[in-house]
Amino acid sequence: SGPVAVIGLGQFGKGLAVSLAARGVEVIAIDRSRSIVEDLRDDVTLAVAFDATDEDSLRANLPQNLSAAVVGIGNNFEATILVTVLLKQHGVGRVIARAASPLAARILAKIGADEVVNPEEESADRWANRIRTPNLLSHIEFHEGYSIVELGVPRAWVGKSLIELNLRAKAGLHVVAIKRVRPAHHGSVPAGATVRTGDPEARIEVPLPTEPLRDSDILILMGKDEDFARIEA
Amino acid sequence: SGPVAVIGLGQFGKGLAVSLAARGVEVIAIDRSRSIVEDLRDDVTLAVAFDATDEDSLRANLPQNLSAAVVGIGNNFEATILVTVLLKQHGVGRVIARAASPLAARILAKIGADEVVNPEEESADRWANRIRTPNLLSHIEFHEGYSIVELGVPRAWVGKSLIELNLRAKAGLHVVAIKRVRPAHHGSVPAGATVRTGDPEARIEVPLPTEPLRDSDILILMGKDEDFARIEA
Ligand SMILES: Nc1ncnc2c1ncn2[C@@H]1O[C@H](COP(=O)(O)OP(=O)(O)OP(=O)(O)O)[C@@H](O)[C@H]1O
Ligand SMILES: Nc1ncnc2c1ncn2[C@@H]1O[C@H](COP(=O)(O)OP(=O)(O)OP(=O)(O)O)[C@@H](O)[C@H]1O
Repeated sequence: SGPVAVIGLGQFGKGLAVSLAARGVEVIAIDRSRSIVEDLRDDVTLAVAFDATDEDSLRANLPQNLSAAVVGIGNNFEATILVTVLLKQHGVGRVIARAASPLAARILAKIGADEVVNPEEESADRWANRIRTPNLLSHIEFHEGYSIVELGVPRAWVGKSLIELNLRAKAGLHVVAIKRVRPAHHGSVPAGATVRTGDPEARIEVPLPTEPLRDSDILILMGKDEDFARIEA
Repeated sequence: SGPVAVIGLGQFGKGLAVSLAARGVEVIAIDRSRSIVEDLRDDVTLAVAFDATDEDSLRANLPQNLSAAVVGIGNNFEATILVTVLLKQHGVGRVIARAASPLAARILAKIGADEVVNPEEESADRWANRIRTPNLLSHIEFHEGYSIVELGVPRAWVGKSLIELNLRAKAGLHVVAIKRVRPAHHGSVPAGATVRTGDPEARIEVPLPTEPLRDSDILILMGKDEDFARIEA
């Protein structure tokens, strides 16, 4: 529908503005630093420098038809609160505010943020999952030369289906089952909800031959040791 | 296998240390700030304060059997490089280093990091996807009172299967198809690989009744307008 405003172009805000624009969304990128704004001019619909806590500047620079506004300011909670309130006052339907902690998230929800985001914590949670399930989890030999191995999906296999990968023919490996992670409570927290990071649960499933593998999947494979050795993580 | 060391306990490092420990991983949390370390003492296996760029302290405090070490320092590239080199020298098999930019990521890969992480950029990419596919994407009426609507999965439905949700009986909605996002190149970048964020592609699929919905799924639903109105995002 309408354009998306991104206020505060640190790493998160800038990354968001550029990713949205790359997906065809109209982006208005705002930062009080002129040089930061200049830097983004060619990547977004409109890049403009002003202090977003100034109500007059905000009213002058934001259209009425914004579909969403994201406050990406990281290190200034007071500014984040003020900008969030001003945005709701301006009539922005969907305001996503960055929170540096669960307490900050609750406060932002109370003062009108529709969703809150904590980029470092969300990434930390995903990485905890990746680190905990390393590429060779357990290794049980039963037939001579054959083992059952749990393997985190190697990067090159992510997004491909078992049919595409054709592991039996190409790598001599038989996929017995897949451990799949259910999504945790990442991402948006509706105003008023309890702010907590859900723990993903893994379930063992029969793999669908056409389903693309995800980077959080764990394959339970049977094969010869030399075939496993040839897989690159 | 062995414990995981997390060095640098800012938001990302602390979140990671706590998430890993909550999943049963042995965590050694390190920061040069004594107060930050004190704060985490009850949440991890071992929390110890020292400057990780000091080779002697590192050798004295790190066991030989670490399964991985994460450098979560954000704002000091020089320290991140130094700690990464010292960790590889110490013999740590898997070193994950935080990079603040693609250039930093390439440099860290060159000096020995096995994987690089940019928490703000990874979250930015996920949020760009969430924002771009808002909860009511398109709305076409054909039978009187009935519409086909594309709907981002409401938070309360994430992780549930269509059978569990029983939308036809409970909400009067018929799921025609699901738009599913293929994973982007989030997360680890093996040393030497090109550092870029992949754009996820959505494919339209026939929904499996037992498959849990993901927060990035888009449901293509048919129903009466008043039934759609009752769904809370
Ligand atoms: N009042 C304001 N109006 C507009 N932009 C602002 C305002 N306050 C801060 N900013 C901008 O927000 C951006 C990000 O803020 P800050 O540096 O505090 O966060 P950060 O935690 O370092 O961000 P990141 O982790 O995403 O890199 C900066 O570029 C800064 O110029
Ligand atoms: N040489 C060092 N040895 C140990 N800890 C360090 C060292 N340098 C920095 N740290 C710690 O790393 C932590 C995070 O670093 P910093 O504050 O630079 O990153 P940040 O970008 O603010 O982190 P985040 O975005 O995760 O909150 C701090 O708690 C700091 O004390």
